[in-house]
Amino acid sequence: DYVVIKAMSDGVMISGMTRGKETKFHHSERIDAGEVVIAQFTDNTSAMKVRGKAKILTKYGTVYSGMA
Amino acid sequence: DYVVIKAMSDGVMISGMTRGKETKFHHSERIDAGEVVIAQFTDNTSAMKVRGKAKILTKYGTVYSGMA
Amino acid sequence: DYVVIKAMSDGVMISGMTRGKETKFHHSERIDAGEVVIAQFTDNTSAMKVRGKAKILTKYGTVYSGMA
Amino acid sequence: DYVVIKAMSDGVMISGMTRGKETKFHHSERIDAGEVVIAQFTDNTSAMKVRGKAKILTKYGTVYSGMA
Amino acid sequence: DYVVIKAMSDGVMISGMTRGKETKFHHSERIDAGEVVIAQFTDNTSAMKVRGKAKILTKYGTVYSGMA
Amino acid sequence: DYVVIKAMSDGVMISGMTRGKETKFHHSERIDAGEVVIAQFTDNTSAMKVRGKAKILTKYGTVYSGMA
Amino acid sequence: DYVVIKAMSDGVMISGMTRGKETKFHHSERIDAGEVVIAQFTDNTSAMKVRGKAKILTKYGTVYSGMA
Amino acid sequence: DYVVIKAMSDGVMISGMTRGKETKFHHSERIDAGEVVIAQFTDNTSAMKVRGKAKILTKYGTVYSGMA
Amino acid sequence: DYVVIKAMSDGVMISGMTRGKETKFHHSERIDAGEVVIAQFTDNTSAMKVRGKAKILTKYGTVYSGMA
Amino acid sequence: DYVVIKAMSDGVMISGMTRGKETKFHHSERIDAGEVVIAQFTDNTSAMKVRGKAKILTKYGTVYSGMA
Amino acid sequence: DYVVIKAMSDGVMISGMTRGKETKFHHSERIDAGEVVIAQFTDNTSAMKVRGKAKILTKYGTVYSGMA
Ligand SMILES: N[C@@H](Cc1c[nH]c2ccccc12)C(=O)O
Ligand SMILES: N[C@@H](Cc1c[nH]c2ccccc12)C(=O)O
Ligand SMILES: N[C@@H](Cc1c[nH]c2ccccc12)C(=O)O
Ligand SMILES: N[C@@H](Cc1c[nH]c2ccccc12)C(=O)O
Ligand SMILES: N[C@@H](Cc1c[nH]c2ccccc12)C(=O)O
Ligand SMILES: N[C@@H](Cc1c[nH]c2ccccc12)C(=O)O
Ligand SMILES: N[C@@H](Cc1c[nH]c2ccccc12)C(=O)O
Ligand SMILES: N[C@@H](Cc1c[nH]c2ccccc12)C(=O)O
Ligand SMILES: N[C@@H](Cc1c[nH]c2ccccc12)C(=O)O
Ligand SMILES: N[C@@H](Cc1c[nH]c2ccccc12)C(=O)O
Ligand SMILES: N[C@@H](Cc1c[nH]c2ccccc12)C(=O)O
Repeated sequence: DYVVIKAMSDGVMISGMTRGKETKFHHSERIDAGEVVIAQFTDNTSAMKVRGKAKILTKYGTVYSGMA
Repeated sequence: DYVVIKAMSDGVMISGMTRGKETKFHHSERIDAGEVVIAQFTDNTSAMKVRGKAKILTKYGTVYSGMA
Repeated sequence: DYVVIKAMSDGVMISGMTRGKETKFHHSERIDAGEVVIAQFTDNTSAMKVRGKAKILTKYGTVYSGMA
Repeated sequence: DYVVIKAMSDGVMISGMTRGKETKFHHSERIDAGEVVIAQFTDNTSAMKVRGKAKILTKYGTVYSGMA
Repeated sequence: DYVVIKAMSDGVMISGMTRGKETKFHHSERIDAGEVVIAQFTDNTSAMKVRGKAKILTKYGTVYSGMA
Repeated sequence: DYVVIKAMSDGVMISGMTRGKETKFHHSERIDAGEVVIAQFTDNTSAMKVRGKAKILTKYGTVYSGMA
Repeated sequence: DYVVIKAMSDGVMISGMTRGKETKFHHSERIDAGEVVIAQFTDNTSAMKVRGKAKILTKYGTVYSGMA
Repeated sequence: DYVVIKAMSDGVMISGMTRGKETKFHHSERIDAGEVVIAQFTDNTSAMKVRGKAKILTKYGTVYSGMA
Repeated sequence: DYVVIKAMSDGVMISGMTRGKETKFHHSERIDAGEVVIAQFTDNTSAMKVRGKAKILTKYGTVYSGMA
Repeated sequence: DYVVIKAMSDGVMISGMTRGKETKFHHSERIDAGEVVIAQFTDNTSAMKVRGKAKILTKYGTVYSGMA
Repeated sequence: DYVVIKAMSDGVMISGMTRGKETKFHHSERIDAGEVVIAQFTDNTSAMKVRGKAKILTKYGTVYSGMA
C-alpha cells in the first residue's frame, strides 16, 4: 500500500507517524510545487499527515489537502 | 487497510482505540481545516473515532462527520 | 474487515460482543450525532450490536439502524 | 465473513450454532425493531438461524426473514 | 463458504453430510416458513441436502428447492 | 469449491469419485424432484458424476443433465 | 480447478493423464448422452483428454468436442 | 493454470517441454479432429508447443494454430 | 505467469534468458508459421526475447513482433 | 508494486528513500526526455521522490510532476 | 510481475538495475526494431531503464519511450 502526493504549491509537508504504542512524527518531507512523493506504509509508518496544498491519490480516490 | 480523513473545519479529532480486551483511546490527533491524515489499522489500533467536521474516505465510500 | 458507523442522533451505542464460547458485551462506545466510529472485527470482537439512529456502512452496503 | 441483521419488528432471535461434530445453539441474541447485529462466523459459530422479521444482508444479497 | 436457506413453507429440512470416507447425515435442522439458516461448509460438513420448499442463495445464484 | 445440484425429476444420482491413484465411486446420493444437494470437492472426492434430470450450478454457469 | 463435461452423445470418454515425468492414462470414464462429470485436476491428474461429442465448460469458456 | 486445445484437423501434436536448466520434449500427445486436451503447467512442464490445426483457449483469449 | 507466442512466418526465435546475476540465453526455440508456444517464467527463465514475425499474447494485451 | 516514470524533459530526478527508522536518499537516478524508468518498492526503498517534468503511472492513475 | 518492451527503432537499450543497497546496471539488453523482450522483476532486478524508441506495456497501461 502506498499513496501518491503531488505538491500544488510550495512547502507541502508529509509527515510519517510512528507505528506502535506511541504516535509521533519520525520524519517530515517537504515538497515544492510540482514535486511528487510516493510513500508506502511500512514497519515504521502506520499513519501520514499532509499539510499544505497537495493532490493526494489513494485507493479510495483523490483528495486535495490545503483547500476546500 | 487504511482510512483517509480530511478536516473540513478546524479542530477535528481522530482517536485511535486500543486493540485487545480493553478499549480506550491511545492517541488523539488534531487536524485543522484542509489537513489530511491517512491512518492504518494496526497492532495497536482496532477502531477509530472521528469528531468534528471531516470527510472520511473508506472502502465502503465516503462519509461526512460532524454534519448531516 | 471493519464497519463504519455514523450517529444520526445522540446516544447511539456500539457494543462489541466477545469472541469465544461465551457471548457478552466487552465494550460499549457511545457516539453523538455526526460522530463516526470505524471498528474492526478482532481477536476479542466477533459480533457488534448497534442501537439508536445510525448509518452503518458494510461490505454489503449501507443499513440504517433505529429507523424503518 | 460476517452477515448483517436488522430487526424489522421486536423480538427477532439470532442463534449461533456450534461448530464441530455436534450442532446446538450456543447463544441467542434478541434484537428489537431497528437494532442491528453484525455477526461473524467463528471458531465457535459455523451456522446461524434467524427467527422473526428481519432484513439480512449477505454476500449473495439481501433476504427477509419472517415474511414472504 | 456458506449458503443461505430461507424456508418458503413449514418443515424444510437442511441436512449436513459428513466429511471423510463415509457419507451420512450428522445433523438435520428443521426450519419453518420465513425462518432463515446461514450454514458454512466445515471440517464436519462437506455436503448439504435441502428438502421442502426453500429459497437457497449460493455463490452461483439462487435456486428454489421443493418446486419447479 | 462446491457445485449445486437440483433434481428436476425423481431418482437423480450424484456419485462421488475417489481422489488418488484409483478412481471409483465412494458414495452415490439419490435425490428426488425438487431436492437440492450442495456438494464440495474434498480430500476424498475429486470428481463427481450426475445421472438423471438435474440442474447443475457451477462456477462456469448452469448445465442440465439428463436432457438436451 | 475443475472442468465440467456433459456428454452430447453416448460413449464419450474422459481420460485422466498422469502427473509426473511419465504421461499415460490412469483412468478413462465413459459417460452417455446427458450424463455429466465434473472433474478436478489433482495430485494424480495434470491433463485430461476428451473424445466423443461433449460440451466442456472451462474457465476460458465452453468448447465442444467431437464436432466442428 | 491450464490451457484447452481442440484439434481442428487430424494429427495435431501437443508437446510438453521440460522444466529446469534443460529444455526438451518429455511427451508429445497426438489428437485428431474434434478431440480435446486440457493440460496444466506442472513440475515437469513449463512450456508447451502446439503443431497442426487447433483451437487453443488461454487466459489471454483464443488463438488458432496451424492457420493464419 | 506465461505468454503465448504464435509464429506468423517461419523461423521465429523464442529465447529464454537466465534468472540470476548473469543474463544469457539458456535456450532458443524455433517455431515456424502457425506453430504456437506457450511458455512460463520459471526458476531458470526470468526474461524472454522474441525475434521474427509473431503474435504475442500477454497479460497486458497482444503485441506483434517483427513488424510495425 | 512498481511505478513507471517517463521524463518529459531533461534532468528528471528519481530518488529512492530508505526503508527503516531513518529516511534519507539512497540513490538518485537521472533520466532525460523520453527515457523511462520502472522502479519497484523494495527492502531498501519505501518511498520515492520525483523532481522535474515527468509522467508517472501508478496504480491510482497517472500524475504529472513538474507542471500544473 | 513483468513488463513487455517492443523496439520501435534499432538500438533500444533495456537496463536492469540491481536490487539492494546499491543501485547500478547489472545487464543491458539491446533490441532492434520489431524485437520484443518480456522481462520480470527478480531477486537481482528491482528497477529497469529503457532508452531509445520503444513501446512498453505495463500493468498501468502502455507508455512510449524515446518520443513525445
Ligand atoms: N502508533 C499508532 C499510529 C496510528 C495508526 N492509526 C491510527 C489511528 C488513530 C490514532 C493513531 C494511529 C499505531 O501504530 O497504531
Ligand atoms: N479493544 C477492542 C476495540 C474494538 C474493535 N472493534 C470494536 C467494536 C465494538 C467495541 C469495541 C471494539 C478490540 O480490539 O476488539
Ligand atoms: N461468542 C460468539 C459470538 C458470535 C459470533 N457470531 C455469532 C452469531 C450468533 C451468536 C453469537 C455469535 C463467537 O465468537 O462465535
Ligand atoms: N456442527 C456443524 C454445524 C453446521 C454447519 N453447517 C451445517 C450444515 C448442515 C447441518 C449442520 C451444519 C458443523 O460445524 O459442521
Ligand atoms: N464424505 C464425502 C461427502 C461428499 C462431498 N462431496 C461429495 C460428492 C458426491 C458424494 C459425496 C460427497 C466427502 O467428504 O468427500
Ligand atoms: N482418482 C482421480 C479422479 C479424477 C480426478 N479428475 C479426473 C479426470 C479424469 C479421470 C479421473 C479423474 C484423481 O484423483 O486424480
Ligand atoms: N506428465 C505430464 C502431463 C502433462 C501435463 N501438461 C502437459 C502438456 C504437454 C504434455 C504433457 C503434459 C506432467 O505432469 O507434466
Ligand atoms: N526449461 C525451461 C523451459 C522454458 C520455460 N519458459 C521458456 C522460455 C524460453 C525458453 C525456454 C523456456 C525452463 O523451465 O525455464
Ligand atoms: N538475470 C536477470 C534477467 C533479467 C530479468 N529482468 C531483467 C531486466 C533487465 C535486464 C535483465 C533482466 C535477472 O534474473 O534479474
Ligand atoms: N523510512 C521511512 C520512509 C517512509 C515511508 N513512508 C513514509 C511516509 C512519511 C515519511 C516517511 C516515510 C519508512 O520506511 O517508514
Ligand atoms: N537498489 C534499489 C533500486 C531501486 C528500486 N526502486 C528504486 C527507486 C528509486 C531509486 C532506486 C531504486 C533497491 O533495490 O531498492
